[in-house]
Parts: sequence; C-alpha cells; structure tokens
Amino acid sequence: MRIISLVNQKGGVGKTTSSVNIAAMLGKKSKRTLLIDLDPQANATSGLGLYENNFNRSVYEAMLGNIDPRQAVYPTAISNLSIMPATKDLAGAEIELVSEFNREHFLKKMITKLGDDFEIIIIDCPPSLGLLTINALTASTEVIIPVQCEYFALEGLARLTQTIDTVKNALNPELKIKGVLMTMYDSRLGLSRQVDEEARQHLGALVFETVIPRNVKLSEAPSFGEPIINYDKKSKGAKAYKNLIKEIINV
Amino acid sequence: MRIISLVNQKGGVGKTTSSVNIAAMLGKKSKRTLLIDLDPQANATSGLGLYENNFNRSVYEAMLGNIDPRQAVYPTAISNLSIMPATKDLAGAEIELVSEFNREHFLKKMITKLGDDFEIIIIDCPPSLGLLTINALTASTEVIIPVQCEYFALEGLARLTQTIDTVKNALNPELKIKGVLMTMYDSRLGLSRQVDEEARQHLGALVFETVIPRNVKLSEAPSFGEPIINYDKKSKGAKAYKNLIKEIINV
Ligand SMILES: Nc1ncnc2c1ncn2[C@@H]1O[C@H](COP(=O)(O)OP(=O)(O)OP(=O)(O)O)[C@@H](O)[C@H]1O
Ligand SMILES: Nc1ncnc2c1ncn2[C@@H]1O[C@H](COP(=O)(O)OP(=O)(O)OP(=O)(O)O)[C@@H](O)[C@H]1O
Ligand SMILES: [Mg+2]
Ligand SMILES: [Mg+2]
Repeated sequence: MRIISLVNQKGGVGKTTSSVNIAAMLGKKSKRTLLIDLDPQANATSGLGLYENNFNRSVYEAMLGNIDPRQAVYPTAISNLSIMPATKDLAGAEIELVSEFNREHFLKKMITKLGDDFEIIIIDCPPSLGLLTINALTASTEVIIPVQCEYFALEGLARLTQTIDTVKNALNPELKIKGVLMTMYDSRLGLSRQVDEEARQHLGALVFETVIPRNVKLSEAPSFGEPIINYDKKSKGAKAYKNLIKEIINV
Repeated sequence: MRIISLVNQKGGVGKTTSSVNIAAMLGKKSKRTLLIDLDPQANATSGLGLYENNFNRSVYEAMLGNIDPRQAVYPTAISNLSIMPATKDLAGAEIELVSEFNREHFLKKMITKLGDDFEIIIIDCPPSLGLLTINALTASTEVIIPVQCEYFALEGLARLTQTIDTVKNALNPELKIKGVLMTMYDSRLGLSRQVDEEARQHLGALVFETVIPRNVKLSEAPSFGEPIINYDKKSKGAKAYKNLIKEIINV
C-alpha cells in the first residue's frame, strides 16, 4: 500500500486542492483510494462535499484509538474514493498527543488497522510542522510537496526537507520525497517563471514535470463540494492533475 | 499603546503581506511602530529585508524571558519602524510552552518590558490557532482578520471568531475585532465578488471598506526585502494599503 502525504508548512500553497484532486483522479482510475483529512480546517472534507452534520465519526477519534477506524471511513461521489473526514476537535490533538508515549506513531497504528482495504492513501496536512504533520510523515511511504510559484514559497523548503530527513532517520526509514509540485503557475507573470526555474535549479529531478496552472475553476470547485474532474473536466486545472497522476502511478 | 494582531488559521490569506505593509505605512506616518514576527516561517522578517545572518536575537528568546526584549528589536529601512524578527526555533515554542504556568501570557509579559518605546505594535501570526496565536490574542488590544476572496476562506471564520471570543472571556477582556480585511480581490472573477458580498452580508460593518486587490507588485516586493511603499508606491497594492491605514488610525 502506498501512503502519500501532501506537506508544506507554508499556508495556501495548494495542499488541499492537490490532495482532493489527486485522490479523485486515482479513484477514477479504479484504484481503491482513501483520502485522510488531517487538517482541523477540514477543507478536504468540505472539498469533497461532506459537512459536519453528515458524518458522526472523524479521524480524531480513529487516531486516538477510541473507535475502529473503519467507522470513520465514508464514501464520496467518486467511485473507489473514500474519505476519513476531519472536525475542529482535531486541533486539540496536537496538544493532547504531546505527553503520550509514541506520540508520532498514532496515525501509523490507525492505518495498520485498515488492513488491505485500500491500495493508496492520500493525507492532507495542516500548514505546520507540528505533531499532526509528523504523524503523517511517520505513517507515509512518500511525500508530495506543493510549492506555490511565489517568493515566500521557496524560503520554507530547506526547513521542510530537513524535517523530512529527521523523520526519515528517527521514525520512518522508508519515507521518500515523491516530488515537488509547482502550483498556481501564472504564465503571464515573470515571478512564476522565476520561482519555477529556481526550484528546478535547486531541486532538479525532484520537481514534477507537470506544473499546475492558476485556474479559477480549481478554486470554484470546492464551493460545490466537487473535485475538478466532476466540476469541469475540460478545464486547464483538470488536465494538469490528470497529467500529474501519470507521474505518480507509473512506477 | 495599540497592539494589533493579524490572525487567520487559514494559510496564505495575506497575514504577512498585510502585517508588513500596515507596519511600514504606520512608520511612514511617523508612528513609532514595532512589527513582531510570531511565525516560525519568518516571512515578515525577510519581507523587511532581515535574514538569519544579520541578527542574533529573536522573539523566541525575548518571549521565553531569556533576554531583555529590547535586545531583539532591530531597525528597518523605514524610519520609525522596528522589527522583532523570528527564527525557526520559534516552532519549538509551541511545545515548550504547553507545560508552563501562564503559558498564554508570555508575549504580553514581554511586551510590558518594552514600556513606552512604541505607539503601535503589529503582530504577524502563523496559520494556526495554537499557543503562539493565543499568546498574540492575549497580548493584543485589537485583531485584524485577513480573508482571501476564495471559498475556503469563509469556512474557517466561525471557528476563528469563536476562538477570539474565548480568549476575550478567559484571558483578555479588552480584545476586539478591529476589522475583517478582504484580500487578493480579483475584479475579473465572479468568485471574488461572491465571497466579498457574502462576507459583508454575514459580518456587516466589521468588514473594512478598503479591499486589497490581487496585485503582482505585492508578491514581488518581498523578494527585494521591501514593503510595497518602497518597492512601488504607485501600484494598486500600495494605494489600497494606504487607504486601509486611514480606517485603522482615524480613531
Ligand atoms: N491552481 C490553482 N489555481 C487557482 N486557485 C487555486 C489553485 N490551487 C489552489 N487554489 C486556491 O487557492 C487557495 C489555497 O489553496 P489550498 O487551500 O488548496 O492550499 P493549502 O495549502 O491547502 O492551504 P492551507 O495551508 O490553509 O491548508 C484556495 O482557495 C484554493 O481554492
Ligand atoms: N493582494 C495580493 N496580491 C497578490 N499576491 C498577494 C497579495 N497578498 C499576498 N500575496 C501573495 O500571496 C502569498 C500569500 O500571502 P502571505 O504569505 O502574506 O499570506 P499568509 O496568510 O501570511 O500565509 P501563511 O498562512 O503561510 O502565513 C504570498 O506569496 C504573497 O506574496
Ligand atoms: Mg489545506
Ligand atoms: Mg504569513
């Protein structure tokens, strides 16, 4: 089973948009896929059309071991795609986990209880390098790092890759960076081209060939609770995520 | 002394861009201003042209009480504007503070030691509602909430205003919301107009009249370590922040 986390402590870089659309495309390709929303903002949850009143179990209870995790798995409008939704309680988990033994392994232990139910798990992370993100990195086989084509986006990369190395050495030797995904690329702006070039210069082959363009359809889709493949499959955004999947699953 | 925090747990909504440019405009208006960077990403620090190798004291040491906070105050290229820079060590403060007595009051205690050095303090917060942001809310007289004109931006507002109410009742009765600032408004997009209208419908007079437009000059300026007033004072972004200042300091 492949477990892929979308991680970047910089906010608003496209972690949720990428999680939802990668997971949806994998479902469309008949891969039994689970999306875990590990962000208390619960944007991936509403991005797939689930709201707090239409589910009663969440990743919070499943991760702390209070319930069988299968009780927190819900179907979505996409066949082969299920979601483990987030609620705001998850914000408390960061502080509650601090004093627990094996506090970095709670998510990994939970995922083991799901057995072979899924072929691929996608985990959407909050904009921080706290215990929720550390749990995701400890549980994952791979990491995808969305990087917005803006100046501040490059600044945080060194700290992020250091954290990944630390987790790899101390907690999860299997962990590897699957790729760096350039997002919100606006071909009219010199800044976008400059940041994309700099990322490829510093990170080389780690950067996916596919670049996600800035595309208003991608930011409209969540207000309908739909991934882009259902909202507007002919859009530039949908085409880009479709190309990206070829780089993710052609192992 | 007025202490204004820029807060929103949603990432990438313009907290840092607003903090830097509000603080710079206040400095230009000869208000003795301090910008405190309370985000371990340290974007406000580099946004004003400071990098880890040109300062040796930071808000981390000042807040934990290890040094006189004045040692962590540095001048910037703008007269009347000083900065208390962040370093990545600040990320550790969240966990270190959990078990301290009065953990929510460390920043407030530190600011008291600055006496009357400043007329206005602006605090840039990280994208979370953890202990760093709670410290900022406990220390503040006012909060400005930047809201990106995108769908996900409205979702988190209820949780944020609840947190502000809780801090107001339990920790800081003076705290009030100075205003909600709509950011990255793109007049060509229906989504921008829709989110702006919805915010004004739900929040009424709390929403500033000034709207910050999407303007590439604002995202280019940080790569030169300059606020917009120095980088391109004739830009739409500079004009918008100049108008905003009139709504902030015409008390
Ligand atoms: N390629 C794109 N084109 C246009 N808008 C986009 C694109 N990708 C994301 N967006 C929009 O930009 C905003 C930020 O994206 P998103 O919420 O996915 O980032 P995030 O990294 O998950 O944020 P956070 O750090 O808060 O979790 C959202 O409003 C989203 O709809
Ligand atoms: N009005 C604007 N027009 C164009 N770009 C903008 C505008 N405001 C901010 N930006 C850019 O958008 C990105 C996000 O803004 P910023 O970093 O200020 O948000 P933030 O809320 O501080 O993010 P974080 O949650 O990571 O702290 C940055 O690259 C910034 O340069
Ligand atoms: Mg997100
Ligand atoms: Mg910021």
